[in-house]
Amino acid sequence: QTRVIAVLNQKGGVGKTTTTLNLVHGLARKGYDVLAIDLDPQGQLTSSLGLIKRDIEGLEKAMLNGTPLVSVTYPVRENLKLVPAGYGLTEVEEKTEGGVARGKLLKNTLETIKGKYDFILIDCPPSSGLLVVNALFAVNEVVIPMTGDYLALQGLSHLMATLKNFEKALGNTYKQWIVLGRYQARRRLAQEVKEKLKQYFANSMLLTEISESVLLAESPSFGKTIFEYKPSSRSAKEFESLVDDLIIGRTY
Amino acid sequence: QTRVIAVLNQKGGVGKTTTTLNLVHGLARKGYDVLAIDLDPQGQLTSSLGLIKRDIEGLEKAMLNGTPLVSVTYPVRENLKLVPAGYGLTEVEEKTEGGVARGKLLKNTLETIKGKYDFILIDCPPSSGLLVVNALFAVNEVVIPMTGDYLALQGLSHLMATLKNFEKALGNTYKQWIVLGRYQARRRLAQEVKEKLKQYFANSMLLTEISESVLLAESPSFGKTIFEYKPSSRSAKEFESLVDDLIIGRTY
Ligand SMILES: Nc1ncnc2c1ncn2[C@@H]1O[C@H](COP(=O)(O)OP(=O)(O)OP(=O)(O)O)[C@@H](O)[C@H]1O
Ligand SMILES: Nc1ncnc2c1ncn2[C@@H]1O[C@H](COP(=O)(O)OP(=O)(O)OP(=O)(O)O)[C@@H](O)[C@H]1O
Ligand SMILES: [Mg+2]
Ligand SMILES: [Mg+2]
Repeated sequence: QTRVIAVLNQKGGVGKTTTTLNLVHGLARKGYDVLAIDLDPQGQLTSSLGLIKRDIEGLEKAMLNGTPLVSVTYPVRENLKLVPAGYGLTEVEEKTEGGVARGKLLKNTLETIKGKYDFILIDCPPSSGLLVVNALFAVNEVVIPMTGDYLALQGLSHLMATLKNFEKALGNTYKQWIVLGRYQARRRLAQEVKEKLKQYFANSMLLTEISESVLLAESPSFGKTIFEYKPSSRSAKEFESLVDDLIIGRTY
Repeated sequence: QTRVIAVLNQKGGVGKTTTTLNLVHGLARKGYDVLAIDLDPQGQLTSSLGLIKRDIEGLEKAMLNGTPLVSVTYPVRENLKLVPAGYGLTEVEEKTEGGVARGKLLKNTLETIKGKYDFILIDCPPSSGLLVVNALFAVNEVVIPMTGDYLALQGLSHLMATLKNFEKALGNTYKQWIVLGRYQARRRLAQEVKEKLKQYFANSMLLTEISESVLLAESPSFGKTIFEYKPSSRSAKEFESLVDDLIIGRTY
């Protein structure tokens, strides 16, 4: 049974790509078969894993042109494959024909690889448009990166409303996992946000928080995950622990 | 002659809202007549200026329903008015009819208030969709908030390509102002990014950088700008100086 998970938050810069990058590699290192999907036209997950975006065909070929997903799937690490974001991914958002079917393009292409992986993680763009709608049709679980900021907390209530609407329309519910990242334990604001999260979302908050660390901002520039860049760092240990949280569903 | 400026970057969380919030108030405090426009369905500029989004009609009424812009314009500070983001703003992105005219909805509604303000600043969402296309049709200048991170630098080259395409299609050029924010002078990565920016974009980089400070993340929770929240802070002085940079076009 494949766990299909969208990493999403319409609030920008909260760590969606950084979280996806290090979770997919963390899971692969434990021996799970993992597929990472870059659903963001910015293509930052693709480049952070070391692929050059301009030279490859990507996910939009499978979503729009019927190309088999396997032919735009690239092995990037042991037990880890990636479906990159190609240049044409923005065209999915501009699709005006097709009604509801426009929202099921990703779901349909993922049907073709059913059961092939243990985990599929999808890095989403900072929006609520058609690409994110495609992710929400295709998954059962969502990982929600958050930061210890007021505007991120406000963005979270916006996201929760979006998820509720979707659950009503689809008639199913998402398992939600909140990840507190870029955390600065000495900041009062961050502590207040964390308290609020524990108060309202305790059952959804994964136990491990990811501390603010420049190492996490540096590793993508080398096309490396934190496990390759600084394997004995605190950041690598935190992501190792977060991977365990996600596997067993360890929350507050 | 009104200066009409979009604050944009499809990279999320780089400080678009924080920059717009404090620039519009900084300009108004110097006696300029300023209009702020919240073009982001998240409505964070609206709430940061102290308005409760759910109770008001917003920009989409003027863009989609022909409501006069003045009737969705609210005075929020001395010399500063705001056109808030209402709940229906996402509907603009979903508009499928109308071809190119869909991109000119904002430009057309701004024609009705021509010459009424000294500055108009538009806070944009983290995307390249129809809302941002509307901003690019409506303005002559763009303020581009950046952070000292590798992924933000990568996002900038994506944005520059978008701007070039737009300039070709429109047959005009945008005056570009880059603002380096959330700056941590002691981080080597931040210094490297700053060097790169100075190397490639010296004529576009406004002189004042905005340091990382929790005060800037706290002020929106009180519906206050930095000038109201901590008037004698370093952050307030930095924004005071950035306002001068923008007025006179002071770059590296
Ligand atoms: N724990 C951390 N410590 C320090 N920097 C971090 C951390 N997590 C993420 N970053 C940095 O913060 C910035 C935003 O993170 P990231 O790009 O992963 O967010 P995102 O939500 O994917 O952004 P977008 O909304 O643009 O897709 C990046 O420059 C990243 O390197
Ligand atoms: N100089 C700064 N120091 C500390 N925090 C900052 C600074 N500038 C912005 N922030 C915080 O960083 C986060 C991102 O900033 P902001 O929301 O303004 O970015 P944005 O580009 O508007 O995001 P989005 O892409 O979601 O619209 C916010 O929580 C904000 O409070
Ligand atoms: Mg991202
Ligand atoms: Mg914003």
